[in-house]
Amino acid sequence: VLELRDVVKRYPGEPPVEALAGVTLTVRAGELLAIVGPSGSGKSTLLHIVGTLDRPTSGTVQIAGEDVGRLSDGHLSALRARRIGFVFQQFFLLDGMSALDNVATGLLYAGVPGRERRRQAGAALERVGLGHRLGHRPAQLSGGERQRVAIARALVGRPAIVLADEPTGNLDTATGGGIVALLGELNAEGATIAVITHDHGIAASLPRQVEMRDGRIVRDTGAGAL
Amino acid sequence: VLELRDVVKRYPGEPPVEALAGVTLTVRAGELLAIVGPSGSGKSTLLHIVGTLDRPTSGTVQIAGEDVGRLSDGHLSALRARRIGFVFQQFFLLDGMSALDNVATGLLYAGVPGRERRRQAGAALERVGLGHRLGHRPAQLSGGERQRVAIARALVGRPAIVLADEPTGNLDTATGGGIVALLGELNAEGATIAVITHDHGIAASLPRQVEMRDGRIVRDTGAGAL
Ligand SMILES: Nc1ncnc2c1ncn2[C@@H]1O[C@H](COP(=O)(O)OP(=O)(O)OP(=O)(O)O)[C@@H](O)[C@H]1O
Ligand SMILES: Nc1ncnc2c1ncn2[C@@H]1O[C@H](COP(=O)(O)OP(=O)(O)OP(=O)(O)O)[C@@H](O)[C@H]1O
Ligand SMILES: [Mg+2]
Ligand SMILES: [Mg+2]
Repeated sequence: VLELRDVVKRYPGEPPVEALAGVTLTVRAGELLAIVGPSGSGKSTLLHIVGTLDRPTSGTVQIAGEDVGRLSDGHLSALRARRIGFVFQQFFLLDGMSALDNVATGLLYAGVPGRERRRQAGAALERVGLGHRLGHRPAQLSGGERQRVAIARALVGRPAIVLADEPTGNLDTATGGGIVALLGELNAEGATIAVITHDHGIAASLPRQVEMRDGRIVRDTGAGAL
Repeated sequence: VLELRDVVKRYPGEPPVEALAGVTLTVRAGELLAIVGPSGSGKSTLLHIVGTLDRPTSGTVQIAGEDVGRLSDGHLSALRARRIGFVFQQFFLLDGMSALDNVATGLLYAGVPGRERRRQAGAALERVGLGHRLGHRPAQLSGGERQRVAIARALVGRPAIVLADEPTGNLDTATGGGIVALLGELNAEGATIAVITHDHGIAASLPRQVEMRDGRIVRDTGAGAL
């Protein structure tokens, strides 16, 4: 359902930076995989391109059989909103809104009315252990609580594809385990999930590991299994 | 050198939140300790009060023998700037400046001239593995690279007290190990260091562990050792 072929991402500069140096990756519907590798190796860049939040310098990207490079921006953002839940490494919560309203924005595309959005948002926040923090704004939350609001927002619409960038980096082991269990449940219900993680234990617990170094995939325990 | 007695921190709200519910902690000069506990247990709140970035609702705070509650704001920020290096959980880098200039701001208080500040900043960035990213602005860096810029900024002035809030949360094990080694070196040179961490391995490798739960210290492997 996700296919990258010879993807390169280069940033201009003195010297230019090749964040992705030719990545080929196939993810089948319903897979659950970890993306690992050193800081700066290109993991977030890869996830943004997989999630159509960024376009490659060269190479092709296909999501659900559609060549993403041929879609208009409008078409692309509709596809993305309906199908992809993205947990950002730096959260990107809206500062003026409560945790509940932040999560409710995850359902805006779905045409769900306000009251029902807030009900579902409350349930999603309970699911990540934040039922007692619904009214708090991001500045009134701990680092790990903000991270969990970002997770709840990505998952509330039950997207077909979940892309999570270091979703447990600010969480203790027990709370992080709860998040991994939640992702496992969504995967059991059919979601395709890719998780960037620096946690060896979490990576090893998933069915497939993709390892990056210097903008390339150097190991993929699920490649060529077709 | 750091002493908290019966410190309470309460935030107003419906209901009010007691982030610290009575904390008593003594840290001797030259100690190296880990602060651990679940997400939301009060660790960052504790560190901000230890670092005089926040005042308690009640209780006393002493830094280097001075009762912090009796100091004027001006006096307090001078003490803090000269003596305390703080690594924030959410980094707080300046977006318009390069990594080099961000780190150089860590020496402004010291009366060091611009060229020398930049030289020292470059050395600090090399020390955290970012010698090849000096000119990049935060938006042009990975999550773990930004975290390391925040660390370099806190350490460049070789402060007597280092307070680090989850400094390896966005780093792979190898890069994180380099940061822990760097903190160990500074400690060997006499710095007093407190590290909030969710990493069990890192916590166990330090000489003392302080464990929090629900705004209280529930275990302290270094308490009462006087
Ligand atoms: N806009 C940009 N301009 C120049 N270089 C960039 C830009 N954005 C990212 N980079 C560089 O691309 C490389 C890959 O970045 P990326 O964010 O994908 O790394 P990562 O594997 O997610 O790292 P981390 O584990 O630290 O989050 C980094 O070395 C970074 O400095
Ligand atoms: N301004 C505020 N108003 C109300 N509650 C707050 C405020 N700031 C923090 N809190 C609450 O205080 C509690 C402690 O926060 P703190 O940031 O110290 O936790 P923490 O142990 O650092 O957590 P984490 O591991 O997630 O970073 C949290 O439950 C948080 O929701
Ligand atoms: Mg990243
Ligand atoms: Mg915290």
